[in-house]
Amino acid sequence: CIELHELVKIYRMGDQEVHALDGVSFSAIKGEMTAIIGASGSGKSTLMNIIGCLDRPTSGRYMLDGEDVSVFSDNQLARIRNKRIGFVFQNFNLLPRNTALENVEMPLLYSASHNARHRAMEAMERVNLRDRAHHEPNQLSGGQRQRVAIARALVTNPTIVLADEPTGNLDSRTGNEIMQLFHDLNEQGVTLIIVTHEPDIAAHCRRIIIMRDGQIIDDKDTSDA
Amino acid sequence: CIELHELVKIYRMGDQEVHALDGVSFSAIKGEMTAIIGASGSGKSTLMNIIGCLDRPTSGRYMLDGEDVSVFSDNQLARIRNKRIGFVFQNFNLLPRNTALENVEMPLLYSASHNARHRAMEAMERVNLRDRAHHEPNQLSGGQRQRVAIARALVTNPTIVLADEPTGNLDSRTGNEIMQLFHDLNEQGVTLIIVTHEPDIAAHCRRIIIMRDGQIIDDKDTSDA
Ligand SMILES: Nc1ncnc2c1ncn2[C@@H]1O[C@H](COP(=O)(O)OP(=O)(O)OP(=O)(O)O)[C@@H](O)[C@H]1O
Ligand SMILES: Nc1ncnc2c1ncn2[C@@H]1O[C@H](COP(=O)(O)OP(=O)(O)OP(=O)(O)O)[C@@H](O)[C@H]1O
Ligand SMILES: [Mg+2]
Ligand SMILES: [Mg+2]
Repeated sequence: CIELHELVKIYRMGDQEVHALDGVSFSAIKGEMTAIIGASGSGKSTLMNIIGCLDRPTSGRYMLDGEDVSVFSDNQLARIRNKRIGFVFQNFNLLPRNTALENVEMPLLYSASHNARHRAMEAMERVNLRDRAHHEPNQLSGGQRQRVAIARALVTNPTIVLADEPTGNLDSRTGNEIMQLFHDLNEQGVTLIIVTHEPDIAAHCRRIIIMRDGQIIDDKDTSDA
Repeated sequence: CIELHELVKIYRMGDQEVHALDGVSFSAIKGEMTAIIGASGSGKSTLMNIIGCLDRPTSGRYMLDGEDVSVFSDNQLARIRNKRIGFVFQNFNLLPRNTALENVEMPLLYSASHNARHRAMEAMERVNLRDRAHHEPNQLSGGQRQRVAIARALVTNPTIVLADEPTGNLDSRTGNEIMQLFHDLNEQGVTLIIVTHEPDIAAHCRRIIIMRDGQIIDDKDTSDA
């Protein structure tokens, strides 16, 4: 359902060029659970932002469920993001003046869902944060903010979940609870791509992609090992 | 050099109370390297903020280098923070409209240091970010922002370094480089307290403190093992 062909992303700063992605190709079929690992600055978040329709490549092609994403308008991209993709940001991107519950509810308001508040509370329960519903982000611990970001990504029941370092601020036990949650979603057919730097987390995924300097240098199905 | 006695921190939200710290006592002698681990929400960052003179406890006593911190004015606390303590924040706290180099330089400007720019560049080199000096935070990867926060904490040559999840966004190799840097500082006599959820990182520290529900439930010197 995800097909990337020779993706390039270049940032220009004055007369300098940063090649964040330097020719990335890969495909993920529906229901696959993939980990992406690689050094800091190797292009993982840049790749995730393009897959998540949050950013456009400098060149290359992205086919999502058979359609060429590059011909979509910004409005069409926003609709795809809202309907099909759940994105857990590396830096959470929570709205500072809304409560945790309001943050989780937000994606449902776009689709005029009638039971948004109830579904948001249920998502908060899935990440064990029921009793922090009315705290604002600055009244939450780092790992609690991270879990609010995860709950928000799941509340629309997306078919694709993209998680950028979802356990970076979580103790091992809470991190395992989140991975269990991701496994449950995967068993229901959700396609997952998880960026992580922790080998224990990557080990939960059958397929592991390694990035370096804007390129994919390895792409292994660990069940073949 | 750090002595905490029965620290309590209570947040009041309407008629509800959150006991973030529930009677914490411990002491660290000069030159000690301590890891603090514990579940998400157990009070680690709250404790670090009090040790770092960024926050005051609801009750309890904090003696820093023999002086009672609770009698200090806000200005005196700011001076201690600037002169003696380097703090790596869990969420980095970088100024978004300044470059990485300017962010690292900032603590030196308070003390009217004459070679601030040079020292800032040298700190950037220590975390391998020389070639990102003129990027702003939103032009950096998550792990690059984290390393800018680390460089900023070290640029004043503090005697105490408090690092809250300093490797949460770093790949294993970069994380090990940062721990090596911390070890080098420790060998020069710097006192370090590192909050981490990664057992590999905690293993670098001779002393490990475990927190749960606002209390210290274990405090071990691993060299006694
Ligand atoms: N301003 C605040 N108002 C109300 N509650 C707060 C506030 N700040 C923190 N808390 C609560 O205090 C508790 C401890 O928070 P703290 O940030 O110290 O946890 P932590 O151990 O650092 O967690 P993590 O590993 O997730 O970063 C949490 O349950 C949090 O929700
Ligand atoms: N807006 C931008 N302008 C210039 N350079 C950028 C910009 N955004 C990212 N970069 C650079 O692109 C490279 C890739 O960034 P990216 O965020 O994809 O890395 P990453 O693999 O996610 O790293 P990390 O593991 O540290 O999160 C980095 O070297 C970064 O400095
Ligand atoms: Mg990243
Ligand atoms: Mg914390």
